Amino acid sequence: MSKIIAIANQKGGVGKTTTTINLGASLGVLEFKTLIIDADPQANATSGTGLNRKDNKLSLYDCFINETGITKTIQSTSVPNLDIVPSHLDLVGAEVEIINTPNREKILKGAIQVIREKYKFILIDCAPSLGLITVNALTAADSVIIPVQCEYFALEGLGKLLQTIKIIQARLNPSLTIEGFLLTMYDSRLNLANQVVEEVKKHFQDMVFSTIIHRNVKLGEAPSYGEAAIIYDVNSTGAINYLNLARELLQKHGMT
Amino acid sequence: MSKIIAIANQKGGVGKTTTTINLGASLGVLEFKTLIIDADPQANATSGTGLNRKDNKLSLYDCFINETGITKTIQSTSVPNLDIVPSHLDLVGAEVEIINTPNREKILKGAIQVIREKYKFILIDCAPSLGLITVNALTAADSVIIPVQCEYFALEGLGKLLQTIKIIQARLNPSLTIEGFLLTMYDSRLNLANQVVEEVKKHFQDMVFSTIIHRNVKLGEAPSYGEAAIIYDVNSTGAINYLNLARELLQKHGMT
Ligand SMILES: Nc1ncnc2c1ncn2[C@@H]1O[C@H](COP(=O)(O)OP(=O)(O)OP(=O)(O)O)[C@@H](O)[C@H]1O
Ligand SMILES: Nc1ncnc2c1ncn2[C@@H]1O[C@H](COP(=O)(O)OP(=O)(O)OP(=O)(O)O)[C@@H](O)[C@H]1O
Ligand SMILES: [Mg+2]
Ligand SMILES: [Mg+2]
Repeated sequence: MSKIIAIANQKGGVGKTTTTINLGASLGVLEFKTLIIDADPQANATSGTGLNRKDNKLSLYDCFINETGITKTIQSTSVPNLDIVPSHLDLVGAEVEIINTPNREKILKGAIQVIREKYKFILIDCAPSLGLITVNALTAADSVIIPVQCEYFALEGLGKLLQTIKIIQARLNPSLTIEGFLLTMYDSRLNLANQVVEEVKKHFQDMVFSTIIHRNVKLGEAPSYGEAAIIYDVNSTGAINYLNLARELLQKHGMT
Repeated sequence: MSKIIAIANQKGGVGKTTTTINLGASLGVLEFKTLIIDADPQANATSGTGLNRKDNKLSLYDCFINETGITKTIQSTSVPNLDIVPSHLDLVGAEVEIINTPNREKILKGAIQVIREKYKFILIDCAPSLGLITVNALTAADSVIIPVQCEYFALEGLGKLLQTIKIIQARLNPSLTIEGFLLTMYDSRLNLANQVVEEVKKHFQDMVFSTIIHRNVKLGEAPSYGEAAIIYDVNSTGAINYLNLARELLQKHGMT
């Protein structure tokens, strides 16, 4: 039975896509069959894993709008044991197109059922929004990883995100849990970063992953080659941080 | 007659809010009466200028939903000549609420007319999305500043943004122009950053502001005090960069 994890935070640029790609790649390298679902119309996870965004191939858009079976959209990546359901720019229109569909929040949950058995982990990369596609992701997910950039504005948005998660738990997905808060782009030389780490650990205590993702230029360079950091530069701090995150996640669920 | 400029890019975390606050503050300090409109439900521009987001005061939400006159929502900031129309978390629901309103894309344009004469500049901070509120901002604006973070993913999204701007120009706002592309979070020590700068300058040539905003921790610290960088630390690189940007903008329009 697979574990479905949404990677979500409506604050932009906090490391959602970078976390999805690199946690997914780490799980793949550790031989856990993993699927990334790119639920962001920007399709950064799609291009960051080496696929061409403008390809005419099927994407998540087709699952929402044309009721295409999700299996048909799945493509392999350059990482062993890692597949992806690509996104497409048209997904930005899907939110309006499904507004009057019955059970519009549960479309993704329904679509994923047929492939749950094939993967150990399914990671859903969300857009920087709390719109209908992200609601679909949180409704389909067993848990959610919340990347928190070590910046001031990133702290501010957490209240609203937790409020939305509570609403989803109450109305759409009672079993949704918070997998953890993941501190990202940490630079130990900056007071601001250290203050944010302290604040998040004080508020959320053992819900905060002990693995912290440091600011590391290799994590920024890797997607321009369509690669995960573990493929682009296996010895980089970024690759090592995400490998540690994968191990921490596996340990937590007794899967190592 | 005021100049209305939208600060937009659907890519998250590229420096939209930081640009709105600090360009606004620089114009205010140079004695050009300026208004910030916070069109992002995250309300980062609201808190970054020292207002309390959870206040019960009127916000942009009321202009969209309750047809409240925008004048009633305007609050002053700690910066001379700088006012703000605050945002509110409820704005996230406004996009669905106005879906069936006639001329739903022109609500903000209509609301702004009554105050155009009072300000030299009106800056609209957009959310990381191309939804209806951002479309309202682009329809109301004379021009748009596009912050481009010196990272790979930031380049990818530009095509979609330019496509959306063309559609807005064709259907809703023929006089919309691109004020310029603003390179942000530039770190001259990183190859990646230098490559992005080169790429953007090659593609967009004289549409790129010559002022480049360098990565500077003071720009990240200032909002936690509710201040613009020019107030928080006037000698910081960030404050100087944005003051130069304001001067470049004024020179371009013969207003110095
Ligand atoms: N730890 C890190 N060190 C250095 N750069 C990073 C790190 N994590 C992410 N980045 C870079 O920062 C930028 C923002 O990260 P990313 O795109 O993953 O965030 P996001 O939350 O997915 O953004 P969006 O809200 O637009 O979806 C990207 O250019 C990415 O390459
Ligand atoms: N030049 C800079 N140097 C250092 N930090 C910066 C700089 N510009 C912005 N930041 C910080 O980076 C983060 C992202 O910037 P900001 O919030 O302004 O981006 P945004 O595009 O408005 O994000 P969103 O898409 O969520 O609205 C913030 O925490 C901000 O303080
Ligand atoms: Mg992303
Ligand atoms: Mg912002």
